[in-house]
Amino acid sequence: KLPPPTVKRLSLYLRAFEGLDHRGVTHISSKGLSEILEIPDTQIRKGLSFIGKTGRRGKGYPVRDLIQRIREILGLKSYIPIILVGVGNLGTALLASKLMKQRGFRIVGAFDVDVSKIGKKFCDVRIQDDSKIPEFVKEYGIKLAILTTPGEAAQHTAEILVSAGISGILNFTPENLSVPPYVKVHNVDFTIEMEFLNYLVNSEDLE
Amino acid sequence: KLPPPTVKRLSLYLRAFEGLDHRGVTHISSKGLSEILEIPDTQIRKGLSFIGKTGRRGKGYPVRDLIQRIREILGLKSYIPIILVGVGNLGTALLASKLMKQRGFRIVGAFDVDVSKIGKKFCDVRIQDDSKIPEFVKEYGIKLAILTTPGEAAQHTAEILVSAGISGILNFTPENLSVPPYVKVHNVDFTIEMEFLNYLVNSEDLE
Ligand SMILES: NC(=O)c1ccc[n+]([C@@H]2O[C@H](COP(=O)([O-])OP(=O)(O)OC[C@H]3O[C@@H](n4cnc5c(N)ncnc54)[C@H](O)[C@@H]3O)[C@@H](O)[C@H]2O)c1
Ligand SMILES: NC(=O)c1ccc[n+]([C@@H]2O[C@H](COP(=O)([O-])OP(=O)(O)OC[C@H]3O[C@@H](n4cnc5c(N)ncnc54)[C@H](O)[C@@H]3O)[C@@H](O)[C@H]2O)c1
Repeated sequence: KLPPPTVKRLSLYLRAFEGLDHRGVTHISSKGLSEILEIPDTQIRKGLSFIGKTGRRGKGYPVRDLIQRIREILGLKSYIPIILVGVGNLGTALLASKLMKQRGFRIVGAFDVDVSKIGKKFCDVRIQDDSKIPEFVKEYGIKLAILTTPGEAAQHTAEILVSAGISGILNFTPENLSVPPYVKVHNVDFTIEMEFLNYLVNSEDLE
Repeated sequence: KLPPPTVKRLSLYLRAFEGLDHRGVTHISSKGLSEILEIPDTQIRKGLSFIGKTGRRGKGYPVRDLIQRIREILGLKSYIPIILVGVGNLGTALLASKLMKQRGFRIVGAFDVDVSKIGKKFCDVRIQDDSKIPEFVKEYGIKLAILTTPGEAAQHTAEILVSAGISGILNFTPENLSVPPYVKVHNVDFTIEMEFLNYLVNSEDLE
């Protein structure tokens, strides 16, 4: 299994390769990739050899080949149906985001407990009550869920998702979820990104 | 300068140490930390020796000492005033988030162009028009800004922030911002986190 930074870097390489493919570029050197991603040339070559790819002398890496290989490793398909629970400010922003759709993740179901929201349609998705989660997950074979409820509802909702058959939860709440070992939880915390930005700005000041 | 994964890992170590300090724990072994963070023991010891810290035999790492050292490296203070531009769904969720406040980042100014929002107060912050950004940034010495406008407004708004004196932008928009080299931009993209979760779930299925 690859370490998290490597997996996330592969996601970034994939975006770069897709951008090149979109512009009709068939091969790219590690130096060219290095300029696009602002990652050192050596690190790029190391990362790509890690997944069994080496550039062809004088030609570089074959773009479409790399796209296919990376998508394979990340388990990406052109259509991965997911659900979202907690249609508040954050949930709504994620529902509306085209970025996820472009990556193949389609939010096909959204759930809440607020009666003023249930039954309303948003971005082609009708909001349903949490009680509908088990039948929906079973019917559509959903494996992944986004959790954007308030912290106090997080554990309880996670348990509904787990017993419904969800295998992976993208957790935006501040709660550390308690789930069986076969369920993967990935916590998202923007403050880590804010601390990283703060570090960049501070270390610039110190130079 | 430390590589990004190392900086982000330091943020995670910091949270673990603060949690221990909160519970009155004065020392922790790398093994104990390894269990809390679910990161291998060896990686923890390597990461902490990187910042000049080694555990005391039989006692482990001194918690408060490490908290101070990591905060120093990350440039964290108990009060870092920041501003947010684009008070929509995502902006509102960030404004309301207690997590950032706990980390010392206080959103003290919020800006939008929607006349129905300007003048309204939200989470102790009064929303102002973008034209007020330069004077506000100057008056309060703001260095960091969160950008949560639609993609089409992103570059234009970034330029306002840069000329106002902002040194770092946490960019949530899908646009790649064009800024002078002394301005740091950190792009946040949840789809990278979604792809990582998808990878975890898929590689579990393959086992
Ligand atoms: N990851 C981060 O860095 C970050 C940033 C901001 C907010 N957050 C977190 O994201 C979550 C959502 O934030 P928000 O600002 O959108 O909150 P919000 O209050 O606007 O939205 C919460 C939504 O969840 C619904 N809800 C409540 N209980 C529910 C349940 N049992 N089942 C389904 N839905 C339920 C509410 O009706 C509401 O629609 C919070 O936990 C917040 O702390 C995280
Ligand atoms: N990083 C991610 O993974 C992710 C996820 C979801 C959304 N997003 C992005 O976050 C951004 C906000 O999303 P949202 O759903 O909150 O959108 P939204 O439409 O709800 O909010 C946008 C806000 O920006 C304001 N605005 C427009 N032009 C402005 C300007 N020139 N100056 C200041 N404010 C301005 C609008 O009036 C509105 O209040 C979008 O760019 C979206 O693509 C990113």
